[in-house]
Amino acid sequence: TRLLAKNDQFAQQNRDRFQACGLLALNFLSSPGSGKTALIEQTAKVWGGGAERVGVIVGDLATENDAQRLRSVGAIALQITTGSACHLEADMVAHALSHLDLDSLDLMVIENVGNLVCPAAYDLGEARRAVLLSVTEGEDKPLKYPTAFQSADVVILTKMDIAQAVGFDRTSAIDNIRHMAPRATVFELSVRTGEGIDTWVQYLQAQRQSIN
Amino acid sequence: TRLLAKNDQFAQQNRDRFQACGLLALNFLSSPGSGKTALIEQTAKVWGGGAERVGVIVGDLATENDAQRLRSVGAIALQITTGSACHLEADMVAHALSHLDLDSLDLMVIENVGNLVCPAAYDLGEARRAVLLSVTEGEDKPLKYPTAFQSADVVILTKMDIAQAVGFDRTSAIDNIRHMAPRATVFELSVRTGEGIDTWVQYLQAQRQSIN
Ligand SMILES: Nc1nc2c(ncn2[C@@H]2O[C@H](COP(=O)(O)OP(=O)(O)OP(=O)(O)O)[C@@H](O)[C@H]2O)c(=O)[nH]1
Ligand SMILES: Nc1nc2c(ncn2[C@@H]2O[C@H](COP(=O)(O)OP(=O)(O)OP(=O)(O)O)[C@@H](O)[C@H]2O)c(=O)[nH]1
Ligand SMILES: [Mg+2]
Ligand SMILES: [Mg+2]
Ligand SMILES: [Zn+2]
Ligand SMILES: [Zn+2]
Repeated sequence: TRLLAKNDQFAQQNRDRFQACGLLALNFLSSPGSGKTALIEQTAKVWGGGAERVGVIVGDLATENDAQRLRSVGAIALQITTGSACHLEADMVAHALSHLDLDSLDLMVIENVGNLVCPAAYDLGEARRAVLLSVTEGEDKPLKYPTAFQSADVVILTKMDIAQAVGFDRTSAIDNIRHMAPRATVFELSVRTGEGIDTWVQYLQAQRQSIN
Repeated sequence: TRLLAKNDQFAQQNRDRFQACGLLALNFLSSPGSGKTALIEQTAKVWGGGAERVGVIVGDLATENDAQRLRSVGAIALQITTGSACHLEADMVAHALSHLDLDSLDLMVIENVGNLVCPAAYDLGEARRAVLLSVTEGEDKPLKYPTAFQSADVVILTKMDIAQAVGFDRTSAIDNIRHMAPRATVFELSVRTGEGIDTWVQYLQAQRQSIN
């Protein structure tokens, strides 16, 4: 709890910085391979004002793969390789921010380490926390990973293009999400087909207006 | 490290117990929703001698869902709900073993908490550690989650039935697995179609012979 108090100090510092720069900051949490990087890539590609207005801080145990993917669509991406830490903490984000020119950005996405457990406990200073769940993972995941889903402001159902192929039970998934995160805004989308992407981007633009 | 030394004491105790009972013990690690429970269900259903010879210890943050699924195919399943712990530890497994009649079992599967990071560091006393990777998660996951894959005795590619639908690059995935786990035995299977299940079960039966 002492460590969490320390984390929260850095989180508030980050939050203040984002607000001072009129920057909408998101924290993306999900299992490995749910499509976080793919969605951030797509968001940057269609962002009014251009991909270079989208900053990304990506956490992974190893590799620069995600940051490289994001740079190749024109986003400003900084990779944090944690070695063994299974989640990002606010002090890591604070340090990363010092390497970025925040005034040149509209949107900051923090892609957390792929993990539906540990990242949930750490406020990074984000304005909105999005938990992603792909249609391939199983409808009961919101019940089985409560801390993540209970902490969500937004829940994003990803890979909707293969929902039918895997026999996805949408009603059951949405019920479980509503049960764990009754006040969360839910999006259903596919990076592959583009379904739901406009709705998602419009939401981000509206959020950005309201923080400014 | 002191905590890990304590874990390893319990792990060795578990390992000794398994060997004394001629019981093949497996530790299943993967992301949430990669198909651990589904594969254990299927393994139990086709196990020579019957599902009731298969014991399972399942770890989850919350719910009894996985243990219930396993019981409904006739396996002997014990659920550990960890609350917040993001991985199973050897002492939890030791405690669970005290509730099971090990002499009545041939196979013990420990289904770890869905998490490709933290569980890797904890020896539970298993004879074989299997890391599961579904074709939907992305071919670079073995590189991005090194501790899990480097610790694997077995790597199982799951959900092969939808490999084509998601454009799975099998060569790239296998290369990455070989890079991180050169001595691991690799299986490719689908619970949905049954592809590769016989090969997997034959491997288990052979492993069980060799520990007896
Ligand atoms: N069918 C389909 N596949 C998708 C979609 N979005 C992403 N994928 C695939 O899902 C896999 C994982 O995508 P990533 O973007 O790497 O997922 P991630 O959540 O960033 O993974 P980590 O950062 O390792 O936790 C890749 O093979 C993607 O091509 C989608 O909308 N539809
Ligand atoms: N298409 C297809 N889907 C599968 C297969 N195996 C499992 N699934 C589906 O994948 C989803 C997750 O399966 P689970 O068995 O719950 O996965 P898990 O790894 O035990 O999940 P956690 O215990 O929560 O980490 C479910 O919707 C399953 O029906 C398969 O071989 N093919
Ligand atoms: Mg990623
Ligand atoms: Mg399971
Ligand atoms: Zn952690
Ligand atoms: Zn952990």
